[in-house]
Amino acid sequence: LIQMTNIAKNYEIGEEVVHALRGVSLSIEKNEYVAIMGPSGSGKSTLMNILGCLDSPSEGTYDLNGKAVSDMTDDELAEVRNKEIGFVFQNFNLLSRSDSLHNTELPLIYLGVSRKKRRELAIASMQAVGLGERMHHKPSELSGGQRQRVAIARALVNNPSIILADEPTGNLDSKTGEEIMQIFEVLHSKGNTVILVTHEPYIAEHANRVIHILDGQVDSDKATENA
Amino acid sequence: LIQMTNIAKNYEIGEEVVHALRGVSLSIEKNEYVAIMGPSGSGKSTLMNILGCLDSPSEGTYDLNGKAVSDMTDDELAEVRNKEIGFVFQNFNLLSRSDSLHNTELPLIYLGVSRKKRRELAIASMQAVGLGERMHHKPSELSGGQRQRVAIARALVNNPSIILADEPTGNLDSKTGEEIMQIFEVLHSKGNTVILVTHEPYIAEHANRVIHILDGQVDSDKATENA
Ligand SMILES: Nc1ncnc2c1ncn2[C@@H]1O[C@H](COP(=O)(O)OP(=O)(O)OP(=O)(O)O)[C@@H](O)[C@H]1O
Ligand SMILES: Nc1ncnc2c1ncn2[C@@H]1O[C@H](COP(=O)(O)OP(=O)(O)OP(=O)(O)O)[C@@H](O)[C@H]1O
Ligand SMILES: [Mg+2]
Ligand SMILES: [Mg+2]
Repeated sequence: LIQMTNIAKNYEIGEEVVHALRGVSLSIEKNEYVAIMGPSGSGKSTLMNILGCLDSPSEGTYDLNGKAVSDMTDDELAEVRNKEIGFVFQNFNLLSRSDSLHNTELPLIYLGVSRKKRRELAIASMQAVGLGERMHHKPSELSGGQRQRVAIARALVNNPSIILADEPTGNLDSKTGEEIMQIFEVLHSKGNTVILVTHEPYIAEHANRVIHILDGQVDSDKATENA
Repeated sequence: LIQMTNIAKNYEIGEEVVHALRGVSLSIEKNEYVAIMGPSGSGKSTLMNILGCLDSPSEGTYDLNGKAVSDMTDDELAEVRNKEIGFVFQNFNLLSRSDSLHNTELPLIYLGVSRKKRRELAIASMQAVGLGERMHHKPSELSGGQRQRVAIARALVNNPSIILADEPTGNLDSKTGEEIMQIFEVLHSKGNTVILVTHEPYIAEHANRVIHILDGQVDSDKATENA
């Protein structure tokens, strides 16, 4: 499904170059459940953005479903992103002027789903993350963990086959966090692929494989007891 | 130091009223170390914003240093906020167009500290949170956990006597999180008061008292083994 070879990512700021990823190689099969861990600033979000086709590497190759992402046109990339991938951003990335229902519907608007169907799917997704009572609140009218859950609802509304979640429980108490993990568990049991970044060991325990990133490189890549 | 009696906070959205806090009474002495926990959406940040004089309650009284906050003028409130309180926001609240050094200096600009002294104090604060190499990065050029640490550096730069930190480690791996907790530990040992919101039990263990909030009310308020 996913094959990365020698992926590097550099950011330039004035004269300075930050080597956020320095030669990452990994492959992930369909229906794996992978946790990515590592210190703050080690390159996890940079890796997730490249996995999710939201950013391109400075060097290296990335094949998705057997096709080289670097050879895809913008339209093909957008189609992969909208149809196959659900992305939960670390900073939520919600539209501040729209209420949570409209934020959740967003991926379906890109896919041309009818208004009535969009509404139904978005309401179901909001209820699944426990926010049925907060559908008409704007992001500034929600708590931190509620905003995070809108970001999760939006990522799952188009029934993606690959879920990429960057620190999905960072603002959630353990009970609410476990409810979100149950959602990922169900998606995984249905044959989908789940890749999440976390710093919380009890979250990583749900995965069947843990990749540790250190200073822009893969430090270890091991199966867990769940494998 | 802090005395709250029957604090209520309501938010109105159209016809709907959200009772975010429904009668919270608590008192906190100087040099206590308090952890506030509770489910997502239970009212913790709302309580912290009122404690930090960033928002006023709908009902109830709040006395700070023996003075009623509701009787303070805007200038008096600004002085308390800038001189005595360091506030770490759950969503960081950084200026997106300024680099991290300038963001950290901000409280000192309000206090009229000289440019040279501001620079020195802000550099020391950035180094204390491990971001000496990221001083000229803007927030969008930082990782999630690095942005969080800039928010912490900014809150501590004016040497506040009351530290209010809302989920200060939500985006940090446990090692970096422990480094931040060491900073709070040192501040506490110097006689300052630390009040933090967290959902991580290993963070709450640093405190000598844990207040559980449930549905806008105090559910329990107990000393920990550290007390
Ligand atoms: N500006 C607002 N307008 C309307 N409702 C609001 C507003 N801000 C917060 N709320 C609501 O008030 C309740 C309490 O919010 P608060 O941010 O205090 O929760 P919290 O305990 O900090 O949650 P979290 O752990 O998710 O950060 C939530 O249900 C939220 O939807
Ligand atoms: N746009 C950018 N410009 C310059 N440097 C950047 C940019 N984005 C990220 N970086 C740097 O690249 C490194 C990796 O960032 P990344 O966001 O991938 O880390 P992370 O592992 O997700 O960290 P965290 O756990 O704190 O979220 C960091 O040191 C960061 O400062
Ligand atoms: Mg990150
Ligand atoms: Mg909060």
